[in-house]
Amino acid sequence: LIKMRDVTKVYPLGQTEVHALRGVNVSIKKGEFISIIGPSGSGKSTLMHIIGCLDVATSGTYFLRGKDVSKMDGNQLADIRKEFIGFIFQDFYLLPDVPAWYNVSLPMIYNRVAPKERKKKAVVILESVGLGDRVNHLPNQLSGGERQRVAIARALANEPEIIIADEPTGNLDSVRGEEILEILSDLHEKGKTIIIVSHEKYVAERGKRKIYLKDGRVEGKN
Amino acid sequence: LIKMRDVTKVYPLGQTEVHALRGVNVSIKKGEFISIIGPSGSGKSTLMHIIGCLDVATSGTYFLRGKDVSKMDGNQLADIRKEFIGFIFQDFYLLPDVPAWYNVSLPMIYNRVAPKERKKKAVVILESVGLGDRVNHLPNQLSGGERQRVAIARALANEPEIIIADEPTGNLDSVRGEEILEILSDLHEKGKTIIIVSHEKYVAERGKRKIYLKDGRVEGKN
Ligand SMILES: Nc1ncnc2c1ncn2[C@@H]1O[C@H](COP(=O)(O)OP(=O)(O)OP(=O)(O)O)[C@@H](O)[C@H]1O
Ligand SMILES: Nc1ncnc2c1ncn2[C@@H]1O[C@H](COP(=O)(O)OP(=O)(O)OP(=O)(O)O)[C@@H](O)[C@H]1O
Ligand SMILES: [Mg+2]
Ligand SMILES: [Mg+2]
Repeated sequence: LIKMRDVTKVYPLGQTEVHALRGVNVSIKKGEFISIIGPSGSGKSTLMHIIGCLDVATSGTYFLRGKDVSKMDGNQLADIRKEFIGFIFQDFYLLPDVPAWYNVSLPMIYNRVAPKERKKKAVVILESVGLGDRVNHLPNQLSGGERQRVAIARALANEPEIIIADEPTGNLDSVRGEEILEILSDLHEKGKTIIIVSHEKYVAERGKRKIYLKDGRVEGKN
Repeated sequence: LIKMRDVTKVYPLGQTEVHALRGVNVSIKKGEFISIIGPSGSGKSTLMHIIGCLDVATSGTYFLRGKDVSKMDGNQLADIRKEFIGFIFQDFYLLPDVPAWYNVSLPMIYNRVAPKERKKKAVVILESVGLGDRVNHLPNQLSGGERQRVAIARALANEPEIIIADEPTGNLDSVRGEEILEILSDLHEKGKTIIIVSHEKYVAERGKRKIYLKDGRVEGKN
């Protein structure tokens, strides 16, 4: 499903450059549950953004579902994200001026789900993450962990093939964290591919296979 | 140092209200190291914002250093924050368009530290949190955990009497997390008062005393 070879990512910074990824090889099969682990600043989010077609590599090849993504333009990448990928961002990235249910329904708008249907489905997903009584709250009317759960609910809205979760439990207590892991495990059992970044052991342990990142390189055989 | 009696916080929300704190009694002595623990949405950040004079209670009394804060206006609260309190926000709240060192130097500007001195001190604090080679990065040129560490460095800039840390390790691996805890422990040994919210056990365990919050109430004797 995912095949990356010699992927690098260099960020320009004034007169210098930051080498966030220094030649990464990653292969992930359909239906796997993978954990990406590594120190802060090691390149995990950078790698996740490239896997999720939110950013392009500086060099190297990336075949997703057999197609070479590194040759695609912005519109083609947006189509792929819309159809196959659900992304839980480390910073949530919720629209600030609309209620929680509307944030969750956003991916459904791209996929042309009828308006009434969208709100109904959004409320069901919000209930599944414990926010049934917060559906009309704006992001700034929610706690940190509640905002994080809205971001998780949004990523699941279209039942995407691939779910990319970047530190999904950073603001959640272990009870809420386990609830989120249960949801991801259920989706995994339904055949979805799950890729999770987490510095919390009880979360990273859920991955059937672990990819260790350090200083922009993958450690060990992969 | 901190004495709160029957503190409530009600957020208006359209036609309804959200009772985030329902009559909280909290007493904290100078030099204590306290952990505030509780489920997502239980009122921890709300309580921290009131303790840190960033928000006012709806009712109840709050004496800080012997003075009744609930009677103060915005300017008086800002003066207290400037002089005594360092706040590590759950959402970081860094200025997006200035480099990391400038974000760290902000509290020093309020306290009239000379410009050259400010940058020097800011770089020293950034080195202490492992960001010596990221001092000129803007927030969007930093990883999640790096932004969190800039927010931590900023809270320590003026060596405040009281440090309020809301989920300070949510984006940090355990090595970086322990480094932050070491810094807070050192400040505690110097006599500073530390109040920390964390859902991660290894962080909450550092508090010498724990306050449990659930549904806006403090559980047990306090
Ligand atoms: N501005 C607001 N308007 C309405 N409700 C709010 C507002 N801010 C917070 N709330 C609600 O108040 C409750 C307490 O919020 P608070 O942020 O204090 O929780 P918390 O314990 O810090 O949670 P977390 O662990 O998820 O960060 C939450 O359920 C939240 O939905
Ligand atoms: N836009 C950018 N410009 C310059 N450097 C950047 C940019 N974005 C990220 N970096 C740098 O690239 C490195 C990798 O960042 P990345 O966000 O992938 O790390 P991470 O492993 O997700 O870290 P964390 O666990 O703290 O979230 C970091 O050291 C960061 O400073
Ligand atoms: Mg990251
Ligand atoms: Mg909070």
